[in-house]
Amino acid sequence: MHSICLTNNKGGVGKTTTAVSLAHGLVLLLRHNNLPHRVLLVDTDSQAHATLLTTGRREWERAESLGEVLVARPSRAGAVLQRLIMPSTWDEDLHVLPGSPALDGVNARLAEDHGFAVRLRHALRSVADQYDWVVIDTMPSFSRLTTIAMVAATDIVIPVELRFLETIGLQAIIEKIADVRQTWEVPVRLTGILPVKYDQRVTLERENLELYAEHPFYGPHLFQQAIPINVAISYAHDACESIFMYDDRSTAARAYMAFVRELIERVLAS
Amino acid sequence: MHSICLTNNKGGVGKTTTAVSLAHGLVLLLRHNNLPHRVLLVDTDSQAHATLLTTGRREWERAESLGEVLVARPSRAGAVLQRLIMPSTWDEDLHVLPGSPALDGVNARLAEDHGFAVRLRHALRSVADQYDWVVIDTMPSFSRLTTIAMVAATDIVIPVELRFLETIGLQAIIEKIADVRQTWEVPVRLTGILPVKYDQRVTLERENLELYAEHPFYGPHLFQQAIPINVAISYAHDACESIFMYDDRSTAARAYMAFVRELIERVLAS
Ligand SMILES: Nc1ncnc2c1ncn2[C@@H]1O[C@H](COP(=O)(O)OP(=O)(O)OP(=O)(O)O)[C@@H](O)[C@H]1O
Ligand SMILES: Nc1ncnc2c1ncn2[C@@H]1O[C@H](COP(=O)(O)OP(=O)(O)OP(=O)(O)O)[C@@H](O)[C@H]1O
Ligand SMILES: [Mg+2]
Ligand SMILES: [Mg+2]
Repeated sequence: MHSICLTNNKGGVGKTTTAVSLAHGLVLLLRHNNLPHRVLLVDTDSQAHATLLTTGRREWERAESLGEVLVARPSRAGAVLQRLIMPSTWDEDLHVLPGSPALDGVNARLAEDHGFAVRLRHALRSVADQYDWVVIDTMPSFSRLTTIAMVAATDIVIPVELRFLETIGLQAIIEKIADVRQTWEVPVRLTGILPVKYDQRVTLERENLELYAEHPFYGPHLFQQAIPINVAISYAHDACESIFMYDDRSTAARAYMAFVRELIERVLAS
Repeated sequence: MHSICLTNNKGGVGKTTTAVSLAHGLVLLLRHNNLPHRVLLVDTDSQAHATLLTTGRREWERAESLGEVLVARPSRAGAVLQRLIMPSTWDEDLHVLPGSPALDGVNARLAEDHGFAVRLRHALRSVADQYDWVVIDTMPSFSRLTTIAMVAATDIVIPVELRFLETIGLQAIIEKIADVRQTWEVPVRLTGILPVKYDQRVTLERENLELYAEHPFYGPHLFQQAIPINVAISYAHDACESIFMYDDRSTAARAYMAFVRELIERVLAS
């Protein structure tokens, strides 16, 4: 079971958009190639946007979410997780472990829980025979929930925008990953950096993309296909549809599919 | 002393861009009208982007920041605050109380501090005779630091984008403000909602703006002037300059100046 965590503490850089597109894209591409394609999307953000887009669920008062898994007794967590998983409205082979506003309170409670970091990793073992891939969306901050998401992952992908405020924080994220690997002794690796919301008409963005491509460390990690800024994404979100459902010939859909393909290659190659 | 807090738990919606533009715009407009124009910008975000843009400071390891004020003994906090304030590189009448990565640790520590919510509000009293306006930038989450920022404010402005994920969370922010007023018994009010990064070529965004304008509660709170999406903002940030310094005839500069004018009117009228 491969677990891909999308993370970046900068806000609004397309973590959720990438997480839901990757989750659905994995099902479609793997199914097309007759490979195992049962995917679980895990939402660790109290804003629960990944949950909203893939299930339409807006009952903000409902506590049933990943939060309950994290506060359950460790021996019960796997059973709780299985009970809370919901089907998506996008595909029968895409399921969702929902986020909810209750996660804010859970994040605070985890302060007293010394074993907090491995809670999701361990709970996911109970469904290792039911899913082939897991995709984990995170909140825009280095919170305990984000640590939990990173520790539960085998692979991390960092979506990045090609603008000043979005580029200066990348090193901190890379150091956070190294930190997590060391502190919690888990083999999670940085599998790639994905440029998103890329507007190639803007000289500054083209220059930043080139700077990344030439960088000795970032360069080799960059995915080939930057995800272009594309109004189809806004419309897909508005309809609570995946970009592949809304318009699979849009530039964003084609770019995300190329990314999914390259990610699968990198993951299966390692 | 009027204190304006920019807040929205959604990431990347222009909180920082609005905070720094407002801070500099206040100095320029008030000075031009021979009104008191000493402004203090307070950065409550561990990413410290407002600090970076207005001071050029990137020494991420430095702990000197708002964090020290919040953990100081209450009787010492005012003196600590005064010692930590830095001049901006933008204008002699714009000063900055910097943020830093240390704020993440401070946010966690505040869990044990029952009086945490009023720490900034009280510390700011020690500089009430030195500044006429305070602008407070916040992180993309309802953390203790965000609560501290709201409690320290007289006025709250919510920057909003006109897209699906950005619109569904607005009600939660409004409820959070009501929550803060009640829990901490402070008179902070929602002074307005500012549409930002507005792309009027996108039908969906025009429709969302109209929906807001017609909404019985949101409508009256909307500022007249939506801030348009404008590449000048990306270039201004890249140069660590204010939009007024970079290109005061850009559509974003003119829109932000109109916003500053309308905000001053609303604040002084109340
Ligand atoms: N390729 C794209 N083209 C156009 N708009 C996009 C694209 N990718 C994302 N967006 C839009 O950008 C906004 C932010 O995206 P998203 O919510 O996925 O980011 P995020 O990193 O998850 O944000 P947060 O930090 O708040 O969790 C959304 O309105 C989304 O519709
Ligand atoms: N009017 C605008 N036109 C074009 N780009 C803009 C505009 N306003 C903001 N941006 C860009 O959008 C991105 C996000 O803006 P900003 O960092 O100010 O948002 P934020 O809400 O403070 O983000 P965070 O939640 O991470 O703190 C930045 O790259 C900024 O340059
Ligand atoms: Mg998100
Ligand atoms: Mg910001």
